[in-house]
Amino acid sequence: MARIIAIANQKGGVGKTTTSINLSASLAINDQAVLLIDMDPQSNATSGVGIDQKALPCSLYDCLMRGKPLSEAVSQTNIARLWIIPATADLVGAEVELVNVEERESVLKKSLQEIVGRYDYIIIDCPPALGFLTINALAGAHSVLIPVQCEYYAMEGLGRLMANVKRIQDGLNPSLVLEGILLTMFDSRNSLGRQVSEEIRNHFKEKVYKTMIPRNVTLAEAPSYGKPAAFYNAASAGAQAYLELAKEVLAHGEEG
Amino acid sequence: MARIIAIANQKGGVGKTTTSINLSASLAINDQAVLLIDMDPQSNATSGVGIDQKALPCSLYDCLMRGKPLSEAVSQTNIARLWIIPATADLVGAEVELVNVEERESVLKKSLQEIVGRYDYIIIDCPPALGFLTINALAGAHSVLIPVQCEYYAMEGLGRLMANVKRIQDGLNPSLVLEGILLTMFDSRNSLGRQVSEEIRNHFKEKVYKTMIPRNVTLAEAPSYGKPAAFYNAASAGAQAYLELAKEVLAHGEEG
Ligand SMILES: Nc1ncnc2c1ncn2[C@@H]1O[C@H](COP(=O)(O)OP(=O)(O)OP(=O)(O)O)[C@@H](O)[C@H]1O
Ligand SMILES: Nc1ncnc2c1ncn2[C@@H]1O[C@H](COP(=O)(O)OP(=O)(O)OP(=O)(O)O)[C@@H](O)[C@H]1O
Ligand SMILES: [Mg+2]
Ligand SMILES: [Mg+2]
Repeated sequence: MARIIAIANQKGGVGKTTTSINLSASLAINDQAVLLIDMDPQSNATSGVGIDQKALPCSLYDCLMRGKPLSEAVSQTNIARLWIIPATADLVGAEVELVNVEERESVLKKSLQEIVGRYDYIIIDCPPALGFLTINALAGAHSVLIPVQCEYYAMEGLGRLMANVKRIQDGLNPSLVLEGILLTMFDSRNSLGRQVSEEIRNHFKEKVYKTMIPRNVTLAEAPSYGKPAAFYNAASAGAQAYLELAKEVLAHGEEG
Repeated sequence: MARIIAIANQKGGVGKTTTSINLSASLAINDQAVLLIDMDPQSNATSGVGIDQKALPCSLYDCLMRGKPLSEAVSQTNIARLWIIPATADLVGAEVELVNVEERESVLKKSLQEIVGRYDYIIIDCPPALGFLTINALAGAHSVLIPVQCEYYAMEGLGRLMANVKRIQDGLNPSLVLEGILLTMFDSRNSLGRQVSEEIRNHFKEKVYKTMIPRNVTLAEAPSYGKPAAFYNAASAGAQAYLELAKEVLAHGEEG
């Protein structure tokens, strides 16, 4: 039975995709069978692992809107034990078309049943919004991992995101838990980063991962080569931080 | 007659809000009467100019969904010649509720008629999505200014954004023009920034502003004081860059 983790935050540019790709790859390096689902029509996770989204027989959109089985949308990546369900441009239509669909929030949850037994982890990259694509991910996931940039606007939005997670827990998915809050793009040279990270740790305490992801240019360069950081420059501080995070996520899973 | 400029890009965290606030303030410093409209439910532009969104008699949501006049949602800021229509949390509902409304894409366009004569510039901050809030902004604006972070994913998304702008030009708003592409968070120390900015300038040529916004910690710190950078640390590279940008936008307007 796979652990299904949604990577979500409605604030843009906080490191959702970078976390989805690099956590998935780091879990695969730790001998886990991992499926990465790209639920963002921008399809950054898809290009970040080197997949050409145009060449696919069946897309995630077909699965959500036409009832095709998710297993038909799965593609191999060139990384051992890492598979992906890529995003295609038609996915942007699903956000609007789902509005008038029966049980529109649980479409993904139902289709995940078919494949949940084949993987150890399923990681879902979400778009920067609280629309039906993100709501479907939160309704179908066992837990949610929230990346937060160590800056003012990202911190300000955290309260509203937690209120929305609680609404999902009270309704669509009572078993949804907080996997953890991940501090990203941390730059110890500036006081803003230190202040924000301290404030978040004081407020959310043990819910914040010990691992912090530093601002590190390898993490910004790797996507242009279609590779996770560990396969582009394994010794970099960015790649090492995500390998550390994977160890924390694995350890947390054992308690689960 | 105000020039109405939408600040849009579906990629998250590229500097839309930072540009909306600091361009608006810089135009006000140059003796222009400016209205900033916060069309993003995250309400970052609202808190970035120090407005408490809870204390408002009439919200942008009331104007879009209940036909209230926009003039009733305008608030004073503590910056001369800068007014704001703040975002409130109920705005997130508009994204879904607009789906089943008559002429759902032109709701803002119609309500702007009432106030367009009172300002020199109207700047609209958009959320990181191509949903109905952003489409309403593009349908109601005279031009669109596109901030692009000098990184791989932001550059990759530019093509799709331009295709969407063209669709709006072919349909909802034939008079919509590209105000310009603004390179943001430029860090001359890393080769990725230089490569991406060169590639964008080669491709879009004179459509790219001469002014580049450097990565500058003042721009990240100022929002926590509820002030535009020019009112927090006017000598900073960030504040100076936006003052330069305002001059380019003003000069472009004269040609208009
Ligand atoms: N720790 C880091 N250090 C340096 N750059 C980073 C780091 N994490 C992410 N980046 C870069 O910052 C930008 C934003 O990250 P990313 O795209 O992963 O965020 P996101 O939350 O997925 O954005 P969106 O809201 O658009 O989905 C990208 O260009 C990425 O390469
Ligand atoms: N030139 C800059 N230098 C340093 N930090 C910056 C710069 N521009 C923006 N920032 C910071 O980067 C983060 C993202 O910027 P901003 O919120 O303006 O982007 P956005 O496109 O409006 O994001 P969203 O997609 O969530 O609406 C913010 O924390 C902001 O303070
Ligand atoms: Mg992303
Ligand atoms: Mg913004």
